[in-house]
Amino acid sequence: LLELKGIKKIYQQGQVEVPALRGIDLTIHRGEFTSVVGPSGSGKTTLLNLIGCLDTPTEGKIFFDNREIEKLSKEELALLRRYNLGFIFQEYNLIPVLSAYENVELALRLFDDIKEIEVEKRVKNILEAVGLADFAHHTPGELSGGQQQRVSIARALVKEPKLILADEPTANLDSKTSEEVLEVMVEMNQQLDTTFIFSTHDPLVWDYAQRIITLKDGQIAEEKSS
Amino acid sequence: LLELKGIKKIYQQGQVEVPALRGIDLTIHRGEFTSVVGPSGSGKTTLLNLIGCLDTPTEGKIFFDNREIEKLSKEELALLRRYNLGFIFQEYNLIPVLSAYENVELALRLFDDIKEIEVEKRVKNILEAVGLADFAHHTPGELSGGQQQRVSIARALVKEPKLILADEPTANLDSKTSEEVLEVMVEMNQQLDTTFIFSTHDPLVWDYAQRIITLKDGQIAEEKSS
Ligand SMILES: Nc1ncnc2c1ncn2[C@@H]1O[C@H](COP(=O)(O)OP(=O)(O)OP(=O)(O)O)[C@@H](O)[C@H]1O
Ligand SMILES: Nc1ncnc2c1ncn2[C@@H]1O[C@H](COP(=O)(O)OP(=O)(O)OP(=O)(O)O)[C@@H](O)[C@H]1O
Ligand SMILES: [Mg+2]
Ligand SMILES: [Mg+2]
Repeated sequence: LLELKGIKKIYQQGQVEVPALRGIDLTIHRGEFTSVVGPSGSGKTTLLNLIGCLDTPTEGKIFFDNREIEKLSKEELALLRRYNLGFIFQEYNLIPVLSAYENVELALRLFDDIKEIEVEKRVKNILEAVGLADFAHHTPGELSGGQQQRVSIARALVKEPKLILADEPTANLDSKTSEEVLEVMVEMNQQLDTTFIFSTHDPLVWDYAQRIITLKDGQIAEEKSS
Repeated sequence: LLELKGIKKIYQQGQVEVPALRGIDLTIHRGEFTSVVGPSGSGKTTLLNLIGCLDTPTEGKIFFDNREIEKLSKEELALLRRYNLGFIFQEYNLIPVLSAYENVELALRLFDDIKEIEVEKRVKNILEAVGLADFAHHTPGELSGGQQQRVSIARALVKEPKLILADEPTANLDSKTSEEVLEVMVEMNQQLDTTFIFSTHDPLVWDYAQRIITLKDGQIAEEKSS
């Protein structure tokens, strides 16, 4: 599904160069449930942003479904992100003026071929699955940290894309709620063959991962498959 | 140091009432190292915001150093927050245009009796203690999630206030970095008698806490002292 070759990312900060990724080679197959782990600042979010086509690498190539991302036009990239990718951001990135329901519904609005009644069913089902049925009409400012995080999760899952990138999805959740959310993801992975790549510090997520990739200082230090 | 009597907080959401705290009685003594735990949405942030004088309860009284918070004037409240309280926000709340160094320094700038050279020393020391010496000149947008969180921690600690309220301070940190940050807090607690109240889902923080208060659905369900 995904192939990364020689990926480097160097942030330019005035005169200073900050190397966030120093050469990453990685292959991800369809249906994987993989976790990227590593210390704070090791490059996990940078890696997920590159795979999620939200940023471009300084060096190296990325292939999504055998298509080289760099060679895609802006329109093709937008279509790829809309239909094939779901992103759960570390900072949630919810739209403050929309309710939880509207934030999740918006992700489906961009699909022009789904009927209204089907959209409503899918949005309600996913909000219920992450435990937010009673908070559908709260805006982000009227939700707790972990509730906002779950809206961000619901918004990515409702699209049922090929690949979901989850950046620290359980950081603000207690262990029971984390398990409920992970169970929803495992079910999607098993029933729809949805590929999941997590960035996480949460040992609970490691237990669910079939494969653990350890990043240290911008490089892959270790890989383990369970 | 702190006394809460019959505290209730009901959020008004249009016509709907959302009870976040349903009657909390709590006494916190000087020098405590206490954790508030509970599921996502149970009322932890709401409780910390009330203790931190960032919000007012719907019902009940709060006493800080035997002074009733509600009876204080706006100026007295601001002075109390400036000199006696440090707050580590769940969403960090850093100032985007300022560097890590400037965000931390700003907290000390409000103290008019500290010399320039002393301010510089304290800011540098605390950034080093949380592992961010090399990132002092990055703005929040140029920092990872966990690095931003540590700036927010440094900003509260540098003030050396009587009470520090830490809302999920390790949510985006790996376990090694979490331990380093907790060690800094334990040292402040032992050397300066700084009182710490945490809100957390992180089992690692529970191990450091002398007292654990469990919130469920807006009420104290259990209290344990180790
Ligand atoms: N401004 C608001 N308007 C309406 N409801 C609110 C508002 N702020 C918070 N709430 C609700 O109050 C409840 C408690 O929220 P709070 O943020 O205190 O929870 P929490 O324990 O900190 O959760 P988390 O662990 O997810 O951060 C939640 O159910 C939330 O939806
Ligand atoms: N825009 C930027 N400019 C300069 N440096 C940056 C920028 N964005 C990130 N960095 C740096 O790149 C490194 C990697 O950041 P990244 O966000 O990928 O880490 P991370 O592994 O996700 O960390 P965390 O677990 O704390 O979220 C960090 O040291 C960070 O300071
Ligand atoms: Mg990150
Ligand atoms: Mg909270």
